[in-house]
Amino acid sequence: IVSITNVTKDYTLGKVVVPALRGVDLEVHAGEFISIAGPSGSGKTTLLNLIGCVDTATGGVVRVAGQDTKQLTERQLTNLRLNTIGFIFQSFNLVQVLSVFQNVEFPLLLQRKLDKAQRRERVMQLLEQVGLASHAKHRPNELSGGQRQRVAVARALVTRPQLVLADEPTANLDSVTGQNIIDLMKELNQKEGTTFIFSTHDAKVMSHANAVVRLADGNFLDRISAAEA
Amino acid sequence: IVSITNVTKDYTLGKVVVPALRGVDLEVHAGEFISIAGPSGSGKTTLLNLIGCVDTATGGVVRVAGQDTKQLTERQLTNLRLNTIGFIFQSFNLVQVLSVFQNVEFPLLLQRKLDKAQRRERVMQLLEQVGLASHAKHRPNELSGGQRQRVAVARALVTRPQLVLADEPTANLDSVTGQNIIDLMKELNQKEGTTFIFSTHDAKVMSHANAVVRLADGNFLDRISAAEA
Ligand SMILES: Nc1ncnc2c1ncn2[C@@H]1O[C@H](COP(=O)(O)OP(=O)(O)OP(=O)(O)O)[C@@H](O)[C@H]1O
Ligand SMILES: Nc1ncnc2c1ncn2[C@@H]1O[C@H](COP(=O)(O)OP(=O)(O)OP(=O)(O)O)[C@@H](O)[C@H]1O
Ligand SMILES: [Mg+2]
Ligand SMILES: [Mg+2]
Repeated sequence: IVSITNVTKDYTLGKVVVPALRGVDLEVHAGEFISIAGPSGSGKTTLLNLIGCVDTATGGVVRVAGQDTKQLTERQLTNLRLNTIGFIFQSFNLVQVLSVFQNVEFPLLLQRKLDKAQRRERVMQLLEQVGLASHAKHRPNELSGGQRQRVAVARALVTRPQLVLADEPTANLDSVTGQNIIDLMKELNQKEGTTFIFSTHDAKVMSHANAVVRLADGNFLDRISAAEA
Repeated sequence: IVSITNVTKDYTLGKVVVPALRGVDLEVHAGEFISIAGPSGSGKTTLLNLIGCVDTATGGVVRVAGQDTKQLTERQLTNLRLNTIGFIFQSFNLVQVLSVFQNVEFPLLLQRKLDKAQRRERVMQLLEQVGLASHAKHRPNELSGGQRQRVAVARALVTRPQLVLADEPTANLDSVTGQNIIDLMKELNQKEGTTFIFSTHDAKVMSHANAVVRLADGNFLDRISAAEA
């Protein structure tokens, strides 16, 4: 479902070029549960942003669901992001003026597949699963750090995406709450065949992965599959 | 250096009252390295905000450096925040339009104790210690999540505060980078007698604490000192 070939990403800051990815290859098959690990600044978020079509590569090929993202129009990219991918951002990226309920419902409104009652049922189901049903009317700035993170998780899963990209989804969670989120994702992976690609430092997430891909300084270091670990 | 007596904190959202702290007691002596643990939403950030004088309690007494914070004027609170306390926020709270260097230098400019050359030396020393000397000219939005977190750490330590409040300071860091930050704080604690109060889920941070205070649903649960653990 994801195929990355010799991808590079440079950020240009004035005259300085910051090479965030220096030629990375990655294959992810449908239904896999992959963890991307590596030190702070090694390029994990950059790689997820390219797969999630929220940024474009400087060089190389990024294929998602069989499509070369460089060849797609803005409209096709938006369609891919809305209907195929769910993204949990490292900084959550919630809409401050909407309530928790409205934040999670938002992708369903864009998709226009469900009526109001169906949307309500689906949103409350997700909020229940992440432990925030009693906070549905709160605004993001009225929540704790870990509560905001869980709203971001619920929003990414509400559209039943084929592919979920999760950037440090448990960073702000205590071990019990974090384990609950991991179990929720693992269940989706096993029951619905949802593919998950995580960026994480959390050993609990990595232990569920069927492979851990390590980055260092923008380079692919190695890939250890669970069978070998 | 910190004495909390029967402190309560209620957030009022329209007609709903959210009791974030329901009567908590806490004593922290100068030079201690204390960890506050508890599930997401249990009140850790709320407690640190009261000690850090960025919020006021609904009931009870908060004493910092011997002063009852409820009796202080805004000017005295600002003085306490600037000269006695260093705060590492859970969401970093960096100034987006300033560079990394300017963000860390900012408290020194407010203090007016050092000249430009002294400020430069002090800021670069801290950036070196958190591994970001090469990113001094970057803006916060040009950094990775863990890099932004480390800028927030450097900014909190630059004024050599007596008391450092660190809200999840290693949440976005890989284990090596996180350990480096913990070692830096432990060194300050041992060499300069800086008092540290952490909110954390990271077992590595808790293992350095001389006591772990646990919160659950806004209540004090227990305090386990390292000697007993
Ligand atoms: N500004 C606010 N307005 C209303 N309620 C709030 C506000 N900030 C926090 N709360 C609520 O107070 C409770 C405690 O929040 P707090 O941020 O202190 O928790 P925490 O222990 O730091 O959690 P986390 O580990 O997720 O960061 C939560 O239930 C939260 O919803
Ligand atoms: N918008 C940007 N502009 C310029 N440089 C950037 C930008 N975003 C990231 N970088 C740089 O690219 C490199 C990789 O960043 P990235 O965010 O992918 O790392 P990461 O592995 O996710 O780190 P972390 O674990 O700290 O979140 C870093 O050195 C960072 O400074
Ligand atoms: Mg990142
Ligand atoms: Mg918190």
